[in-house]
Amino acid sequence: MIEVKELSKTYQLGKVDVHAMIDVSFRIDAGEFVAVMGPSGSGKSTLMNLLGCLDLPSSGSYLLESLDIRTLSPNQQADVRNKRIGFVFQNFNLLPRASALENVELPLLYGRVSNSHTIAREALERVGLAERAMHRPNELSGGERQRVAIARAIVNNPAIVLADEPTGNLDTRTGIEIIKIFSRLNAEGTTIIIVTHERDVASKARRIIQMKDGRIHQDMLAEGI
Amino acid sequence: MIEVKELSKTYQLGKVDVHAMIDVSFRIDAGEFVAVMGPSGSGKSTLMNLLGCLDLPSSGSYLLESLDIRTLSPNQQADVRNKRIGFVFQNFNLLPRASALENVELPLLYGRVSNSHTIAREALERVGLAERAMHRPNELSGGERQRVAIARAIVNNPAIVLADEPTGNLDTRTGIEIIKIFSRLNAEGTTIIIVTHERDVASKARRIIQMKDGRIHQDMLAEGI
Ligand SMILES: Nc1ncnc2c1ncn2[C@@H]1O[C@H](COP(=O)(O)OP(=O)(O)OP(=O)(O)O)[C@@H](O)[C@H]1O
Ligand SMILES: Nc1ncnc2c1ncn2[C@@H]1O[C@H](COP(=O)(O)OP(=O)(O)OP(=O)(O)O)[C@@H](O)[C@H]1O
Ligand SMILES: [Mg+2]
Ligand SMILES: [Mg+2]
Repeated sequence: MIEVKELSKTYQLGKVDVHAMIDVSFRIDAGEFVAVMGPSGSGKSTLMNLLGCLDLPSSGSYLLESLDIRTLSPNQQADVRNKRIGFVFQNFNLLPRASALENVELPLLYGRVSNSHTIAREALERVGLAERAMHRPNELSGGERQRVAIARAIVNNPAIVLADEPTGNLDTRTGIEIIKIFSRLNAEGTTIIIVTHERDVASKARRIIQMKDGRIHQDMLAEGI
Repeated sequence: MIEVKELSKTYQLGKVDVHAMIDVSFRIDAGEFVAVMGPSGSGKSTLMNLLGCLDLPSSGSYLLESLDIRTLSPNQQADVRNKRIGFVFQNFNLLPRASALENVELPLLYGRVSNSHTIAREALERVGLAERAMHRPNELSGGERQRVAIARAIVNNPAIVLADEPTGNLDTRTGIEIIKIFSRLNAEGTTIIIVTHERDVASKARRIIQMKDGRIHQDMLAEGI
């Protein structure tokens, strides 16, 4: 499903090299539920952006369903992203001038799915935002924006959901509702990779990858954590 | 210190009225440490924006250190904000084209404090970001941006710190470091009001105000919570 080998990402900032990710290797099979944890600045979002084909590595290889991502053209990468991957950004990344409903509908329009309005509305209902469908992002609370981003990530029934800190702005009860959605999707076969710093979210995963200073510090099955 | 009476905020959205906050009344004395909790969308940020003089209520009164905020001109409100209040925004609200150091330095320049460069650098060190001073917000991780916003809020030694979900993007250990900073400021006499959904953050407060559907649901001293 997902196989990364010695994947690295270095940012050049003026004369300084920032090694955000160094020699990351692992394999994730279809249907796994993986939590990625680690200190602030340890490289979790950098890893998620690479797995989501939103950024290219500085070195190393990334095979997604046996496709070598580096051989794909930008259009082909966009196609993989739209058809196979649902991405929940740490900063939500919503279109500011579109309503919650239009934001959620976007992946369906890109993929030319019919009946997109109804499907988008159902995804908003699932995250508890039926009453906020016409609000724009700046007319929503922080946690409501986060939930619009979650609805948009799952609306197209992706094979893989990559969620970067999806409950950071949610109260415990709303957070539990969201994790139930991910658990149900996983029970139906969706691969879930979720960055979190919250123990009770990580406890739903069956495997925990710990990052530290840009490297994998630990990669363990979740029993006994 | 802070006294609000029947404070309400209603947003007009097309033909619909959204009652984000309804008849909120309480008093917070100087030196208190208060946690504000409640479900996503319950009115916490709306309350914080009103207390931080960033927005005007639809009705009700707000006395800050016996000053009726509604009688102040916009310039006087900006002056109160800069001199008395440190605000940590839920979405950080950093200047995108300024470095971390320049963002933290801004309140000192506004207040014409000399030696602002050194003071700003110390605040960044306190939140663990000495090595990221020259990075712009889009060259920082989510939790690093959040910590820049925290450093900016405390740099001017405000009488009151209003922090809206300051640990939502931080791992547990980094979050504990941040809460220690707030506890130390509170021990020195700073009034702290913090929105959080994390139990271990709220446990450091001595009083918890629970919101629900725009109203105060419970306002209790923290023993026994
Ligand atoms: N500009 C606006 N126009 C219309 N409705 C708004 C606006 N801003 C906020 N709201 C609504 O007011 C309600 C309260 O918002 P608020 O941001 O105060 O909630 P919150 O308690 O901070 O939530 P969260 O924990 O998700 O951050 C929400 O349901 C939101 O949709
Ligand atoms: N565009 C960039 N230019 C330079 N440095 C960057 C850039 N983006 C990220 N970094 C640095 O790379 C490191 C890893 O960032 P990343 O966003 O992956 O961390 P993270 O684990 O997601 O942290 P958090 O938990 O705070 O969100 C950080 O120290 C950050 O400062
Ligand atoms: Mg991150
Ligand atoms: Mg809020």
